[in-house]
Amino acid sequence: MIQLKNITKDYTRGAEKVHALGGVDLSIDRGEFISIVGPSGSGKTTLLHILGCLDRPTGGTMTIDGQTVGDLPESALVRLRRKKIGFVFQQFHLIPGLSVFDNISLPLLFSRNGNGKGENRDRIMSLIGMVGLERRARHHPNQLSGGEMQRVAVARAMVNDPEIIFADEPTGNLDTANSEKIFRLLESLHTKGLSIVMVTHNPDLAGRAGRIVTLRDGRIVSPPAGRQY
Amino acid sequence: MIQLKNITKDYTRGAEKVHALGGVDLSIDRGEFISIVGPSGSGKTTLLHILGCLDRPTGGTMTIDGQTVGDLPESALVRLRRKKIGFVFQQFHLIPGLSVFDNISLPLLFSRNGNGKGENRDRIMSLIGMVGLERRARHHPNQLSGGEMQRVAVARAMVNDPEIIFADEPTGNLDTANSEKIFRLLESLHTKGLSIVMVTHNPDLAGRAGRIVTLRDGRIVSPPAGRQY
Ligand SMILES: Nc1ncnc2c1ncn2[C@@H]1O[C@H](COP(=O)(O)OP(=O)(O)OP(=O)(O)O)[C@@H](O)[C@H]1O
Ligand SMILES: Nc1ncnc2c1ncn2[C@@H]1O[C@H](COP(=O)(O)OP(=O)(O)OP(=O)(O)O)[C@@H](O)[C@H]1O
Ligand SMILES: [Mg+2]
Ligand SMILES: [Mg+2]
Repeated sequence: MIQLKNITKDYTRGAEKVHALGGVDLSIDRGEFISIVGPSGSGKTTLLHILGCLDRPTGGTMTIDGQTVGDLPESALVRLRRKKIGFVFQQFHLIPGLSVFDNISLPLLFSRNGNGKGENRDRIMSLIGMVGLERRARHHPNQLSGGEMQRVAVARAMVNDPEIIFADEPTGNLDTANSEKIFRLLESLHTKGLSIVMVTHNPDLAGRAGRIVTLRDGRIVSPPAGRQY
Repeated sequence: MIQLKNITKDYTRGAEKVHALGGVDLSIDRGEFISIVGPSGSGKTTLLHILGCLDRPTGGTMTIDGQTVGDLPESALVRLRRKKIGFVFQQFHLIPGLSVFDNISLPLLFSRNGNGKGENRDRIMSLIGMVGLERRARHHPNQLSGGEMQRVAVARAMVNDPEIIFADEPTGNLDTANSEKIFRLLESLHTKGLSIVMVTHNPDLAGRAGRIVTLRDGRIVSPPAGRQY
């Protein structure tokens, strides 16, 4: 489904260059559930944003279903992102002026059938219930706890029925019970056929994915036997 | 040192009232290391902000070293915050236009001896080393990973030699190794005499504090035997 070959990503700051990713090879098949682990600063968010077509690599090639992404025009990438990809950001990126309900329904503006939040009301309410935010549907982001904001971000990534969900630390601000709830939500979507790529610092959750990919200093490494990273 | 009696906090949204805290009694002695745990939305951040004099309760009384905080003028509270308290925010709140070094040194503008970052350069660099950010000192927040931003927030809370540190999920965005590093940093400050109040979703770290305070629906509860929450 997604193939990365020798992917590099450099950030240039004046004279200094940060090699965030240095030659990453990775294949993700349709229907996989992958966790990406590694120390803080090892390049997980950078890798996820490239996989989710939110950022372009500095070098290397990426193909999606056989098509080279580098050759695609921006408009085709945008269409991909909107219809096929759901993304949970590490910093949530909720819209301040909108309610929880409206934040979650935002991707529907771009949905396949063009239906807005009106026709999809039941589905949005059901997602809100699944992440445990029924009593916060009308709240704005600045009226939410850290974990509540995170759960809105998770619900928003699912509302458009994507084919693949990229989740950057979806439980980092959650207690054990809520982390379990969110993880099981991802598992149930996986059972329905979605591909899931989840960055996590939680070793237990990482171990419950189908496969663990370990990053260190911008490269994929094999974890030592018996240890995640 | 800090005494809370029947502390309540309500948020009013139009006709709706959210009872974030409902009658909290809590005593924190000088030199204690306390962890606050509880489900997402249970009121931990709200409680921490009241303890750290960043927010006023709706009802109840709070005393610090015998003095009733409600009677203090805003200027006295500001002085308290700047000289005695270090705070790690759940959402970091770093200043976008400033480097890591300058972000960490910000509280020094208000320090007891009035020394700025110039005289304190060695101390700031040492803190930067302790949180593992030596190669990121000149970066700006938008050039940092989630965990790197969190570590800047931790270092900033320590730079002013506070008497008490309030840390709201200081390891939520960190891998195991970095979480351990940050926790041991807090432990070493505790050994030197600082009081530490740490909100955490990490049961292992919570268990290594001197005492665990458990919140549920805005109230303090006793955890069932053998379980944190
Ligand atoms: N300005 C506000 N208006 C209305 N409700 C609010 C406001 N701020 C917070 N709340 C609500 O108060 C409750 C407690 O919030 P708080 O941030 O203290 O929770 P928390 O225990 O820190 O949660 P988390 O673990 O997710 O960070 C939450 O349910 C939240 O929705
Ligand atoms: N715009 C930028 N300019 C310079 N360096 C950057 C920029 N963005 C990220 N970096 C650096 O690239 C490295 C990788 O960042 P990334 O966000 O991918 O890490 P991460 O593995 O997600 O970390 P964490 O677990 O802390 O979230 C980090 O060391 C970071 O400082
Ligand atoms: Mg990251
Ligand atoms: Mg909180």
